[in-house]
Amino acid sequence: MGRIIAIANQKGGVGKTTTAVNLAVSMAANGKPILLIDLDPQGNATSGLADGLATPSATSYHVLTGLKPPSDAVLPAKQPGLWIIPANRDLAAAEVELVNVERREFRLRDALRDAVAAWEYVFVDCPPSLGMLTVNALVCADTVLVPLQAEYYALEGLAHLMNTIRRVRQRLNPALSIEGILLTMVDSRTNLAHQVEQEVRKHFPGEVFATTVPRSVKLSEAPSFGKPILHYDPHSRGCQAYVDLAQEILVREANP
Amino acid sequence: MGRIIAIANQKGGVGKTTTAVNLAVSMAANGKPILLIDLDPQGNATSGLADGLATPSATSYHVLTGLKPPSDAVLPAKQPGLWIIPANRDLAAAEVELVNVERREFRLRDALRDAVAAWEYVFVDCPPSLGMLTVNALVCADTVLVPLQAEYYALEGLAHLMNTIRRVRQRLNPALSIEGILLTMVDSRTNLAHQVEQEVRKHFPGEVFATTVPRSVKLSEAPSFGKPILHYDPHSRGCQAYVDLAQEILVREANP
Ligand SMILES: Nc1ncnc2c1ncn2[C@@H]1O[C@H](COP(=O)(O)OP(=O)(O)OP(=O)(O)O)[C@@H](O)[C@H]1O
Ligand SMILES: Nc1ncnc2c1ncn2[C@@H]1O[C@H](COP(=O)(O)OP(=O)(O)OP(=O)(O)O)[C@@H](O)[C@H]1O
Ligand SMILES: [Mg+2]
Ligand SMILES: [Mg+2]
Repeated sequence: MGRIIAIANQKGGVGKTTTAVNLAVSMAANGKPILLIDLDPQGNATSGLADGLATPSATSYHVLTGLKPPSDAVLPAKQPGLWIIPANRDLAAAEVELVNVERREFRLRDALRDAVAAWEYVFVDCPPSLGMLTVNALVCADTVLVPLQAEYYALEGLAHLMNTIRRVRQRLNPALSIEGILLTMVDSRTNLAHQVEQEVRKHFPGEVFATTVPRSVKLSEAPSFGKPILHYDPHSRGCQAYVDLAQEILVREANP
Repeated sequence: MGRIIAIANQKGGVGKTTTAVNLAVSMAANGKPILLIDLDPQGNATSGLADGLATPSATSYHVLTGLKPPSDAVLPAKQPGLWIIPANRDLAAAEVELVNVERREFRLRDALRDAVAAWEYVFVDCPPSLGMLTVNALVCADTVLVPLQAEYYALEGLAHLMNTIRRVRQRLNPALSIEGILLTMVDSRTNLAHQVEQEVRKHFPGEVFATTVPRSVKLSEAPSFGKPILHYDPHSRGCQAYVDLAQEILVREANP
């Protein structure tokens, strides 16, 4: 049974989707069977892999609300070894619908239960909030990967995110731990990026990945072609960063 | 009675807060009395103006839930002519609390009703979602200013935002119109930025501001000092862009 990794941060635009898509592809390229679940009503992870993707017949909305089993929603991505449960705007309704429902925080966990044994890693791309969708992802996850833009507002929100993760661990998912904090969009020419990196490594020793993702326009161009960076520009620094990140996670897994 | 302008886009990290803070300051510097309402539980607009701000005794949570009148929550910012209703994490509870409440979409509108006559413009900074908080802002607003990062995922979400604005206009606030679409973080060296700008001006003729905001590290440094760009680096291109934007809005207002 694989590990479920939620990719979460309530701060908007920090690189959650870019990390979910490109890390999932890099892991699959390592020969691991990977499932990516798009849990954001924006559906950006789904469109980031649109190239070669069949038209969805069921989405994460159907899975979360129990209307369909995960096997009905899973689609193969173009990258061999990678599958995706897509999302669309219907998912936004789930935020409201789940408010008055039994075990509302456990819906995703209950739906996935035995269905994900076939995959070695399951990544869940979360929306920029700490509402019902992100809480569902945190309750079903083994670990949380936190993309952190090397900027002030993103750093400011980190303490609140960590508190939320601690509360979910105490009340809903005792096994939940931090996979790591990933510094994204790092522009090494600016003082701000260095300051943020120093701050984070000081306050969260041992929890920040050695790999950092540089700001790279290729990463933001790739989604307009529906392609992950590995298929769009495998020689770019952005691509190398996600290949390195996959290695760092796999090496750590092999030598806990 | 002033105009209420909601600054909204469900896509995360597109420059909503940076626009709310710096446009509000630029308008106040033009001698207009301005109110900025922080309606994002992240409280970034509040910390972006932290320099010289007193400790809040009441927040937008109290105003939205009717616990306190707006006059109890309003604080003067360091920029003369600018006032702010601050936010903190308590506001996140309002998303859930409002779900089962009468006239849930009208809470902010009802709370502000006569209280904002003293200000010529009221700006409302929204969170990255289309939930209860953003809907409340759209229902009380006269117009919506849409910051749009010059990137693919942001462009993809624009149609959905425009649909939501149209639905709010049809069902809840017939007077709601578009103040304009503002291109942000424009890196003129990249093709992507030019393509996005061309697309948007083609699909939304007459609705895109002539002013665009360049990517400028000074804009992302300023919040770490709790200062708007006008006080942090008045000679930067980022600052000039928000001064120009204020002018563009005021000139248009004078010559409808
Ligand atoms: N390392 C990078 N270099 C340059 N651009 C990047 C990088 N990572 C992400 N981007 C771009 O920045 C924008 C924000 O990234 P992304 O959409 O992945 O963030 P997110 O956290 O998923 O946003 P949201 O909060 O809306 O879900 C996107 O347009 C993306 O293409
Ligand atoms: N023109 C710009 N140039 C460089 N950096 C910018 C610019 N505008 C905003 N930023 C930075 O980009 C990040 C995102 O901007 P901001 O927080 O204003 O977006 P937002 O839409 O309010 O995000 P959220 O969706 O989380 O509310 C911030 O770190 C900000 O300092
Ligand atoms: Mg995303
Ligand atoms: Mg914001």
